Amino acid sequence: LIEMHELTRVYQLGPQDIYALRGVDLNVGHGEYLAIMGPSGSGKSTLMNIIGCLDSPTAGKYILDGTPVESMKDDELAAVRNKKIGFVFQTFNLLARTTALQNVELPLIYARIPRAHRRELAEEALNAVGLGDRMHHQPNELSGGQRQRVAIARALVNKPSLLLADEPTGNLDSQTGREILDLFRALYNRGNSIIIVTHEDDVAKEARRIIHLRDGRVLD
Amino acid sequence: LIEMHELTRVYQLGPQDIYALRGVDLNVGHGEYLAIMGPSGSGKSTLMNIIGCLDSPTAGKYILDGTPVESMKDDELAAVRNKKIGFVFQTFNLLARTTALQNVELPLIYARIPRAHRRELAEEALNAVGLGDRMHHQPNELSGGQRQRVAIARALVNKPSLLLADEPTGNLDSQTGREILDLFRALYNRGNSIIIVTHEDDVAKEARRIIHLRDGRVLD
Ligand SMILES: Nc1ncnc2c1ncn2[C@@H]1O[C@H](COP(=O)(O)OP(=O)(O)OP(=O)(O)O)[C@@H](O)[C@H]1O
Ligand SMILES: Nc1ncnc2c1ncn2[C@@H]1O[C@H](COP(=O)(O)OP(=O)(O)OP(=O)(O)O)[C@@H](O)[C@H]1O
Ligand SMILES: [Mg+2]
Ligand SMILES: [Mg+2]
Repeated sequence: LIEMHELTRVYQLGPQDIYALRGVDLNVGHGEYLAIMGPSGSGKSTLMNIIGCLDSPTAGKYILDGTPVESMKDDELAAVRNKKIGFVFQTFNLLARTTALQNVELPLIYARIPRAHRRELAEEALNAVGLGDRMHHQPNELSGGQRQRVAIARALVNKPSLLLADEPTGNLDSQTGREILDLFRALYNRGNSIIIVTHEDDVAKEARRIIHLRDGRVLD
Repeated sequence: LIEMHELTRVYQLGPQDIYALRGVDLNVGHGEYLAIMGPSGSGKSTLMNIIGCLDSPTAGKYILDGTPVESMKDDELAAVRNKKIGFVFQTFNLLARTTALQNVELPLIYARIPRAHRRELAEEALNAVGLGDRMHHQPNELSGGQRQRVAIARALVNKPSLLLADEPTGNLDSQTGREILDLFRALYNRGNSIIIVTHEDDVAKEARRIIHLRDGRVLD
């Protein structure tokens, strides 16, 4: 599913070059469940953004499902991001003046799902993360962990073949976190792929494989 | 230090009344280290915001250091918020177009600390959280855990007598989290008070006492 070779991402800040990723090699098969761990600042979110086609590498190759990502046109990239991939961002990235329900409906709008069906799928996703009684709240009317769960519901609503979750339980108590991990496991059991960034060992052991980043490199 | 009696906080959302806190009683002595745990949505951040004088209760009494908070004038409240209390927000709340250093200097500007000394204290706080090489980055040029650490440095820079930390290690690997908890312990050992919201048992056991919230109430 994912082939990455010598992947490098450099940020230029004034005179300085900051290597967020330095020559990362990574292969992920279809239907895999992978955890990525590593210290704060080691490059995990940078790697996830590149995998999710939200950022491009400075150097190196990224082949997604057999296609080199740098050769994809804008509409092809948009289709991948909206239909194949579900992304739970570390900082949630919800739309502010928009209810939880409308936030979760957004990927379904891109996927041209008809309105009534869209509403039904979004309600189902919010119920699954325990927010059935918070659907019409806007993000500033929700707790931190509730916002995180709206972001999770939005990532799952399209039943993505690749779920990318960046610290998805960082703001959740262990019981609520457990319910979320059960949802992920159900997605995985249906043959989909999951890549989860986490700093918690309990969460990492949900995955079948764990890789460790440090200073922009994968440790052997 | 803190006396709370029958503290209640209700949000009105259309026809609905949402009880975020229902009759909370809480006493915290000077120089205490308290952890608050509870499920997502149980009222922890709401309670912290009231303790930190950033929100007022709908009903009930809050007495801070012998003074009823509802009787404080605006300038008195501002002085308490800026000089006595350090607050690490669950969602960081950093200023966007501002460097890490400038963000950390902000409480020192309110405290009328002269410019050169201010800079020195802010640099020291950023070094203490491991961000000596990220001082001139803006929040969007930092990782999630780095932003969290800027928020922590900003809360500590005034050497507050009451530190309120809402999920301060949620985005940190265990090593970096450990360094932050050591900073908190050092503050506590100098006689200051700490209240920390956390969903992680490892973090909660740093405290001398743990209280549990559920549905806006403190469990006995
Ligand atoms: N402005 C608001 N309007 C309506 N309800 C609100 C508002 N703000 C918060 N709430 C509700 O109040 C309850 C308590 O919120 P709070 O942020 O205190 O929870 P929490 O314990 O910090 O949760 P978490 O662990 O997820 O951060 C939640 O159920 C939330 O939906
Ligand atoms: N726009 C930018 N300009 C300069 N440096 C950046 C920029 N964005 C990120 N960085 C740096 O790149 C490095 C990797 O960031 P990244 O967000 O991938 O880390 P991370 O492993 O996700 O960390 P965390 O666990 O704290 O979320 C960090 O040291 C960060 O400071
Ligand atoms: Mg990150
Ligand atoms: Mg909270």
